This record gives sequence, structure tokens and C-alpha cells, in this order.
Amino acid sequence: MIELKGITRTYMIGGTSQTILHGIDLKVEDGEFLGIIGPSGSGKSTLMNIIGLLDRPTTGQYFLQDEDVAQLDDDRRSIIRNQFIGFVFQMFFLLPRLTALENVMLPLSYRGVPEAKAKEMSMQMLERVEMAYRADHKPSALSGGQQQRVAIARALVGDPKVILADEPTGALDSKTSQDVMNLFMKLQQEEKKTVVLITHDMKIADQCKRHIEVQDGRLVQETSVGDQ
Amino acid sequence: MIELKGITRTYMIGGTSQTILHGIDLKVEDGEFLGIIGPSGSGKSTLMNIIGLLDRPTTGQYFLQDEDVAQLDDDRRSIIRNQFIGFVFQMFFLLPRLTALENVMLPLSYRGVPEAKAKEMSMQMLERVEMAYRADHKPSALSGGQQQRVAIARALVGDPKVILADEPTGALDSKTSQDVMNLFMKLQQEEKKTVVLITHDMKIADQCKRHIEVQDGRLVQETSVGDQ
Ligand SMILES: Nc1ncnc2c1ncn2[C@@H]1O[C@H](COP(=O)(O)OP(=O)(O)OP(=O)(O)O)[C@@H](O)[C@H]1O
Ligand SMILES: Nc1ncnc2c1ncn2[C@@H]1O[C@H](COP(=O)(O)OP(=O)(O)OP(=O)(O)O)[C@@H](O)[C@H]1O
Ligand SMILES: [Mg+2]
Ligand SMILES: [Mg+2]
Repeated sequence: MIELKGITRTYMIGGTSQTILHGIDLKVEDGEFLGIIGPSGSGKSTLMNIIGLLDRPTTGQYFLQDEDVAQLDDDRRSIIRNQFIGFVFQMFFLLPRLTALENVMLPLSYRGVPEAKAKEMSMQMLERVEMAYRADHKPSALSGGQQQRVAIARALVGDPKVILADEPTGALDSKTSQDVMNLFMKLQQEEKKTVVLITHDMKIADQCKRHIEVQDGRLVQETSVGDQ
Repeated sequence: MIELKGITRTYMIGGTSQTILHGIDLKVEDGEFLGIIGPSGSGKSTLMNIIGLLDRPTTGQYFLQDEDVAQLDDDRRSIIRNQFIGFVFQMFFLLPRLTALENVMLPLSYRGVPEAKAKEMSMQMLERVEMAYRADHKPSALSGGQQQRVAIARALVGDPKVILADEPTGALDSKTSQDVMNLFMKLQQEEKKTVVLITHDMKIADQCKRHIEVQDGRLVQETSVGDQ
């Protein structure tokens, strides 16, 4: 489903070049549940943004369903992203002038889903993350963990094949974190979705069937549940 | 040092009134290390914003060093806040057009500290959170955990008497989280600072000498290390 070969990412900053990802090779099968761990600043979000077609690698190939998507034009990548991928951002990136409900409806409106249908699907998804009672609040009138859950609802509402979640429980208490984890696991087990999630929480990482560790922009170790 | 009596906070939203904090009484002694826990949306940040003079209670009294500060005018509250309080925001709130270093220097420039001195103090504080190597990056060129550490450095650079930290390790891996916790504990033990920190991480909460729990806008339980 997802295959990265020799992925590097380099930034130019203040005239010098900084390499953030150094030749990453990674294969994620359909229906897998992969956890990504690693120290702050190691390159996890950068890697996730490349997988999510939000950023281009500097060198390397990225095969999504056997098509090399790294070098497609922006429009093509946007279409693929909107169809296939649900992304929960580390910084949420909710639109400040829209309510929680309107934020969740956004991916559906890009696809041309009629408003009444989009509203119904979005309220259902907000229910699943226990945020329906705040549907009419704008992000500034939501707590940190409430914003995170709205971002999760928005990532899932379009029924994506691949769910990419960048620290989706970072702002949540342990009960709500587990509810979110249960939701992801249900989607992977019952609907065969592929889930890749970045986390700093070992309680969450240990529930991922497989996890990989990033350090200084390289993949350093793999753990599968079978190994422990 | 800090005493809240009968603090309530109500918002008007869409024509109806929602009460977020219901009659909170809380005393925090000088030099205490207090942890605040509780479910997402329970009112922790709202409570912290009132303690940090960023928000006014709807009713109730707030004595800071025996002065009722709840009803002082905005200018007076700003001055007190800048002198006494260092605040680590749950959402960081770094200024996007300034570098990490410039963001940390900001509280010092409000106090009229000369630039060369402000720069030196800020680089030292960035060293303490291991962020000196990214001093010249703007927030968009920093990882989530790096932004959080810059926000911590900015809260501490002015040597405040009271440190209020809203989920200061939410974006950090466990080693970096413990480094931050060690820094707060050092400041409290060696420099007698008062620390109030909100956390979802029980490993962090258990290191606070005392912790209180918020549920639905009320304080429901107190735990001191002595009770366990
Ligand atoms: N636009 C940019 N220009 C230069 N460097 C950048 C840019 N964006 C990110 N970086 C650097 O890339 C490195 C990796 O960032 P990334 O966001 O991938 O880390 P991360 O592993 O997700 O960290 P965290 O756990 O703190 O979220 C960091 O050192 C960061 O400073
Ligand atoms: N401007 C506002 N108008 C109306 N309701 C608000 C506003 N700001 C916050 N709220 C509500 O107040 C409640 C408490 O929010 P608060 O940010 O204090 O929660 P919290 O305990 O910090 O949660 P978290 O752990 O998710 O950060 C939430 O239900 C939120 O929706
Ligand atoms: Mg990250
Ligand atoms: Mg909060």
C-alpha cells in the first residue's frame, strides 16, 4: 500500500542546508496498524507529511498503491490525498472562523457531498469522538483536547483508506485517549483501514501491532508484537 | 500566595449562558508544587487562565499576595502578570514571524531589559531546554515538541515568582518530559518558585507534591504525597 525508498528531506535555512530525513526505506501493508515513536525533533512529523502528500521528499520514491506519487503535480496529489488519506495534524489546524461542525464538513464539501448529507455524516463523526455537544463552538471556544477530537473527526469523516495521525492523543486524558485508540483499532479491524500513528505515549505505542523508531531522521528499530 | 474564593466563569454562547467553573475555592502556598488533573474539557485551562490574570472570573475573589486582583484594571493586571507570572500555554502561542530566540526575548523587552542582556539571558534559557541549536528558526520550522520547549523558555526567562504551565510536556517524548519536570522542580526547590502545572500524564502528576482534580468545573479531590 505504502512504500518509501531512499526518502530524504533537506531544508535550506539561513543559507545552509539541513538534512532532516536521511534515506528512509519503509513498507506499510494494507490494513496494517503502525506506530511511530522517537525523540522530539527526530523527523516523525516530517516523515508523516511526506506519506500524507503534504510535503515532497527532496530525493527518493514514494509508491502509494504502486504509483510513484512523489513527483506528481500538485493537483493530482490533492485529489489522491482527498480520496485516500485522513490526516490528524499535530497542531490540529482547525479553521478558526468555522464551527466544529463546519470544520468536520470541510473534506466532504471538497468532494461535492450535498450539505444536508455532509451535516449528518459530520454530526455522526462528532458523536463518535464525544464532541457533538460542542458542534456549534468555534475552535477558540474549545479546550485543547476538544480541538484535537474535532481534528480527528475531520480526518475520519470522509471514510479514508489510510489514516495518518500525528500524536492524536497528545492533549487527551487517559480515558479519552483510549477511546480514540479504540476507534482507530475498530476502523482498522472492521473496515481494513491502514493506520499510521505517531505517539510519545508508550501505552498507545504498545497497542500498535508494529512500531518503528525514528532518531535523527533515520529509522533505527522495528518492533512487532510477536517479538516481545 | 494564591487564593481563589467562589470563582465562577460563565460564557455567553449563541444566546445561552454556559457555566464552565462552578464556585472554585483554592489556596496555593508560596513555593508549592501543585498538579492539576482532570478530563478533557473539565475547566483546567479556564482555571489556569484566571490564575494567570489572562481572564477574569465572572464572580468570586482572587487574592495574589493578599491583593484582590480579579477586579483591577487591565493595565495593572498586565504589569503584575509581567512581573510575577511565567505562563506556558497549552497552545504555545509563539509569534510566527519571530525566531525562537526573539520569542524568548519578548518578556524581557516588555520590561525594558537592554537587547544584548536580553539576548544572553534568552540563549541561556534556550540551552536549559536544549533548544539553543534552533534559536534562529521560526516556529513553522520547529517540531511540535521544539515549539513547546521554546514556549517554556519564554515563560521562565523573566525569572517569574509563579510558574503556570498548561500541559507543558504534551508534545514531548518521555526523556524530554522528565528533563522539563526536573527543571521545574529545580526552580521550585532552589529558587522557591511556586509551580502550578496542568497535566494529563500521571507519571508527571505523581511527581507533584500535591495534586487536585477538576471535573465539570469543580474541584473534586485532593491528593498529597503524604496520603498515598
Ligand atoms: N521548515 C523547516 N526548516 C528547517 N528545519 C525544519 C523545518 N521544519 C522542521 N524542521 C526541523 O526538522 C526536524 C524534525 O522536525 P519534525 O517536526 O519532523 O520532528 P518530530 O519528530 O515530529 O518532533 P516532535 O516529537 O517534537 O513533534 C526538527 O529538528 C525541526 O527543527
Ligand atoms: N470561549 C468559550 N465559550 C464557550 N465555552 C468555552 C469557551 N472556552 C472554553 N469553553 C468550554 O469550557 C470548557 C472547559 O475548557 P478548558 O479549556 O478549560 O478545558 P480543559 O480542562 O483545559 O480541557 P483539555 O484537557 O482538553 O485542555 C470546555 O467544555 C470548552 O468547550
Ligand atoms: Mg511532530
Ligand atoms: Mg486545557
